[in-house]
Amino acid sequence: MRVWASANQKGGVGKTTTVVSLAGWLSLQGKRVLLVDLDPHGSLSAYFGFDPDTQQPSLYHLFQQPPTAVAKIIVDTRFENIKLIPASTAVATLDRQLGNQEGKGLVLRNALVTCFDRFDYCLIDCPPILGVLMVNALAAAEHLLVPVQSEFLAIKGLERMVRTLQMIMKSRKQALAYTVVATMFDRRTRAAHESLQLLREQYPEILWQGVIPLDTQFRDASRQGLPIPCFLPASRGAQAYLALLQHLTAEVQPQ
Amino acid sequence: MRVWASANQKGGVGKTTTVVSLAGWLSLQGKRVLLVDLDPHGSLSAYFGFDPDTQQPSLYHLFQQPPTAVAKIIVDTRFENIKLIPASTAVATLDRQLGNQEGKGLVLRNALVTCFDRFDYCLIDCPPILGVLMVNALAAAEHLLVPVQSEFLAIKGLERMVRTLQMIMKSRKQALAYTVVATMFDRRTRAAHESLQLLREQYPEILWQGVIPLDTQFRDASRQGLPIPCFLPASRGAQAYLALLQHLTAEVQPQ
Ligand SMILES: Nc1ncnc2c1ncn2[C@@H]1O[C@H](COP(=O)(O)OP(=O)(O)OP(=O)(O)O)[C@@H](O)[C@H]1O
Ligand SMILES: Nc1ncnc2c1ncn2[C@@H]1O[C@H](COP(=O)(O)OP(=O)(O)OP(=O)(O)O)[C@@H](O)[C@H]1O
Ligand SMILES: [Mg+2]
Ligand SMILES: [Mg+2]
Repeated sequence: MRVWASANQKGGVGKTTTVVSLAGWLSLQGKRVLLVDLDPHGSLSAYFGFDPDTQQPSLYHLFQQPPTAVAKIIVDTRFENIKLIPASTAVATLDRQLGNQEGKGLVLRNALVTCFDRFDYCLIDCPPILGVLMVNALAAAEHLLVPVQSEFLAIKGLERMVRTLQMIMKSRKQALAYTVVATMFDRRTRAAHESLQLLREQYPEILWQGVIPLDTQFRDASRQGLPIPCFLPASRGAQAYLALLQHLTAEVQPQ
Repeated sequence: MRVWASANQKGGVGKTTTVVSLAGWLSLQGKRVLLVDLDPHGSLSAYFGFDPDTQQPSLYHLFQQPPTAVAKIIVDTRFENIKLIPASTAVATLDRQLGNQEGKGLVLRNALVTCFDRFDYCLIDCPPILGVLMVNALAAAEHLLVPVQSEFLAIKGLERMVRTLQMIMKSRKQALAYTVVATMFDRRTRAAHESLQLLREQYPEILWQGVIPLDTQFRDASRQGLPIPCFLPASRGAQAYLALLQHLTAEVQPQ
């Protein structure tokens, strides 16, 4: 099982959209996908029709029980090949509850080890804040996707995110590869082209060479609760995520 | 001093943009404005040229010192009428450090009381997560602005936000008024009109009757580090925030 996480402390950059879109293509290709919703706001769970206010059990329970309990927490979605560990609003209290307790950063990783052979891919959606949930995602993932809006202010925030990652990496034993993905690229504005140019100059090794275009079909797809590849595979947005997936699966050697 | 907070657990909906744009108009009208950045990611601080990684002192220090220390934490911006309590990345650790300690929800409110007569308005920018920082904002504010993207998935998240607010309100003594603001409204798409209609049906009393349009000038303004009213006052985005400000100042009786 490959484990990828989608993370950025900046809100609204396309973290959840990236997880849903890649999961859509993987499931159409016959791959078995496990999604993990680490965001107390539960956008990923809501996308698949689960209500974070009433969801029982949820990711929250993973932190109260042994790793093998994950089998009872995984739920089906309407897509045969996509299962989910849903979020609940109670997840927001985990940061405060766990505080500085040791070893709470490995809860997700230990749980995923127990279901490694049931799935081909595991995609983790992170909340827009650095805390115990993001630490769990970084410990569990082998590859990190960092969506970034193609605009100047977002690039400044990216520098901070990359520095934070490098700090966390120092305490890990095995390396974590990461790929920065330029999202919501509006080809009509000069500012988007200029900021993309800046990204390419600043992050030549980790920036994916393609872009995810601004595409209103993402909203229409989310309204239907469908990943965009299932909603409208020929759309520019869906095609861009297919290109990203091909890049990621070619680049990352199978274990 | 009027105290308004801009909050929504959903990321990327225009919380920071709302604070900056209203502050721009207020400062052009000669009002003295204090901004508070409660987001560890520091988008508001970065907008005005402060680096959350190196900022000393910052909001973080407010939680370690008596309320009167706020005078030493407030910084000048390049705008005469706008001062700021900047964020720093250390703020992200507050949730874990404070944990369930009593009384930590009133730190900001007690600090603002000590500078009530220095400013006409105080605008608070919240992080996209419910934690001790958002609780501080709700305790300090008299009026809450809840920016919502005009799309279906965001409306579902709003129901949760409104329910959370009602839960927190029960434990407050004085009422908190709130206004939902539809942002990033793309008048070219049917989905935006339909979701606005839905918002108007579901929240007739608390939804502002105008909308903030999708306007690429916001990105250009942020690139210059200028609030949009100072960057391009005739733009559709700036004019919409002026209409919102007129609504808020007419509706909320001066104390
Ligand atoms: N390429 C795109 N083009 C147009 N709209 C997009 C695109 N990607 C995402 N969106 C829309 O932008 C909004 C934010 O996206 P999304 O929720 O995926 O961001 P996020 O980073 O997960 O946000 P949060 O910080 O709240 O977790 C959603 O309404 C989504 O439909
Ligand atoms: N009405 C609008 N039209 C077009 N772009 C907008 C509009 N409002 C905000 N934006 C842009 O959308 C992005 C997100 O806005 P902003 O940072 O204000 O959201 P936020 O809710 O504060 O995000 P976070 O959850 O990270 O705090 C920014 O790049 C901003 O320039
Ligand atoms: Mg998300
Ligand atoms: Mg913000």
